[in-house]
Amino acid sequence: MIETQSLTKDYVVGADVVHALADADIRIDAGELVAIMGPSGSGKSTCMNLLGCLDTPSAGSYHFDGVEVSSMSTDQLAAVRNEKIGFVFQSFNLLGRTSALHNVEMPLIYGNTPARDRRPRAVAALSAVGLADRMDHTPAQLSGGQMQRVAIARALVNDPALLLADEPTGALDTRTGLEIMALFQKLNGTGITVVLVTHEPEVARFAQRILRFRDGRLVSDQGQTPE
Amino acid sequence: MIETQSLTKDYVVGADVVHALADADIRIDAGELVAIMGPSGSGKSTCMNLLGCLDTPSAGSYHFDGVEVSSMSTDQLAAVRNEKIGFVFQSFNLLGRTSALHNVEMPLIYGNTPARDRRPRAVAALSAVGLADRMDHTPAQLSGGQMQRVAIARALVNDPALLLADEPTGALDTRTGLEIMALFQKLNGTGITVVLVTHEPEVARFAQRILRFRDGRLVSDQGQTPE
Ligand SMILES: Nc1ncnc2c1ncn2[C@@H]1O[C@H](COP(=O)(O)OP(=O)(O)OP(=O)(O)O)[C@@H](O)[C@H]1O
Ligand SMILES: Nc1ncnc2c1ncn2[C@@H]1O[C@H](COP(=O)(O)OP(=O)(O)OP(=O)(O)O)[C@@H](O)[C@H]1O
Ligand SMILES: [Mg+2]
Ligand SMILES: [Mg+2]
Repeated sequence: MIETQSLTKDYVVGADVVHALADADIRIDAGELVAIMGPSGSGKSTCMNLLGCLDTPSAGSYHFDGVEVSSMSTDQLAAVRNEKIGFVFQSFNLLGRTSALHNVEMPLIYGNTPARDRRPRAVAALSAVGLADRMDHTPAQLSGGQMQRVAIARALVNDPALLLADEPTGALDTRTGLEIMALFQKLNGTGITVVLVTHEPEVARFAQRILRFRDGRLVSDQGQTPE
Repeated sequence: MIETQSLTKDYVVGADVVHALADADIRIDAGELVAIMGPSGSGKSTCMNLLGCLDTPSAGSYHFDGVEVSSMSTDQLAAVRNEKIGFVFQSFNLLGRTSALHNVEMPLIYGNTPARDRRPRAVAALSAVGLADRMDHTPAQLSGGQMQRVAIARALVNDPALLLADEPTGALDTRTGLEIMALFQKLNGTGITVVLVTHEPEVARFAQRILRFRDGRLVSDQGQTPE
């Protein structure tokens, strides 16, 4: 499903070049559950943004479902992002002026889901993350962990084939975090590919494989027996 | 230093009342290092915002350094927040259009630090959190954990007597998180009072005392031997 070769991303800041990601070769097959770990600033979110077709690499190639992403048109990319990928952002990126429910409905609106189906599907996604009683709150009326869970519900509402989650339990207490991991494991059991960035060993142990980054480079790729 | 009685905060959302914090009696003496824990949505950030004089309670009282906070004028509150309290927000609250360095200088500007002293003090604070080489980046040019550390540096730059940190290691890998906790422990050793919200047991073990919240109520207050 995911195949990158020498994937590279550089940023220019003033007179400096930041090598945020350098020469990453990553292969993830459909149905895998993979964890990405590494120190702060080591390139994890940069990598995730490239895998999610939210950004373009400076060099190297990325084949998603067999198609080279750089050859896709703007419309094709938008369709892939909406229909095939669910993305949980490290800083949530919720719409500030609208309710949790409407935030979760957004991917359904973009994907042309019939209007009568949107609310029940959004309510189901919010219930799955324990927020049925917070549907009408705006982000400013939610706790940090509640905002994170709205972002998770929004990523799942369109039944994506690939879930990319950047630190999805970072703002959650241990028990709520484990409930979310149980949900991800259940979705993975139905065939959804899950790639998640985490710094918590408690979360990484659910994965079948751990990719470790350091200073923009992929330094190890180890299988493990998930718990 | 901190003394609350029946501290209560309610929010009205549509036809509902959310009892975000109910009847909290909290006493924290100068020089303590206290951890606050509890499930997502249990009232931790609500409590921190009240302790940081960023919000006013619906009922109950809060004495900070012997003065009832509700009796302070707007100017007195602003002075307390700037001179005595350093606050690390759960969602960082950095100024998006300006550099890390300028973000950290803001409390010095508000506090009338002489212009020639601001840059060296801000640089020192950023170096203490490992970000000397990211001073000129704006928040959009920083990783999640780097933004969190800019927020920490900003909270420390004015040498506050009280540090309130809401999930200060939430976006950090384990090792960087331990470096930040070592920094907090060192500051606490010089007499700074530290109150931090965390969901990570690895972080809570640095505290001398743990306050636990559930459904807006303080349910336990236990001393422990810090490591
Ligand atoms: N401005 C607001 N309006 C309405 N409800 C609010 C508001 N702010 C917080 N709440 C509600 O109050 C409760 C407590 O929120 P708070 O942010 O204190 O939780 P928390 O313990 O910090 O959670 P987390 O660990 O997820 O950050 C939550 O259920 C939240 O939905
Ligand atoms: N838009 C940008 N412009 C310049 N530099 C950037 C930009 N985005 C990221 N960087 C830099 O690239 C490096 C990698 O950033 P990235 O966000 O991928 O790290 P990360 O591994 O996700 O870190 P964290 O665990 O702290 O979230 C960092 O050092 C960061 O400062
Ligand atoms: Mg990141
Ligand atoms: Mg909170």
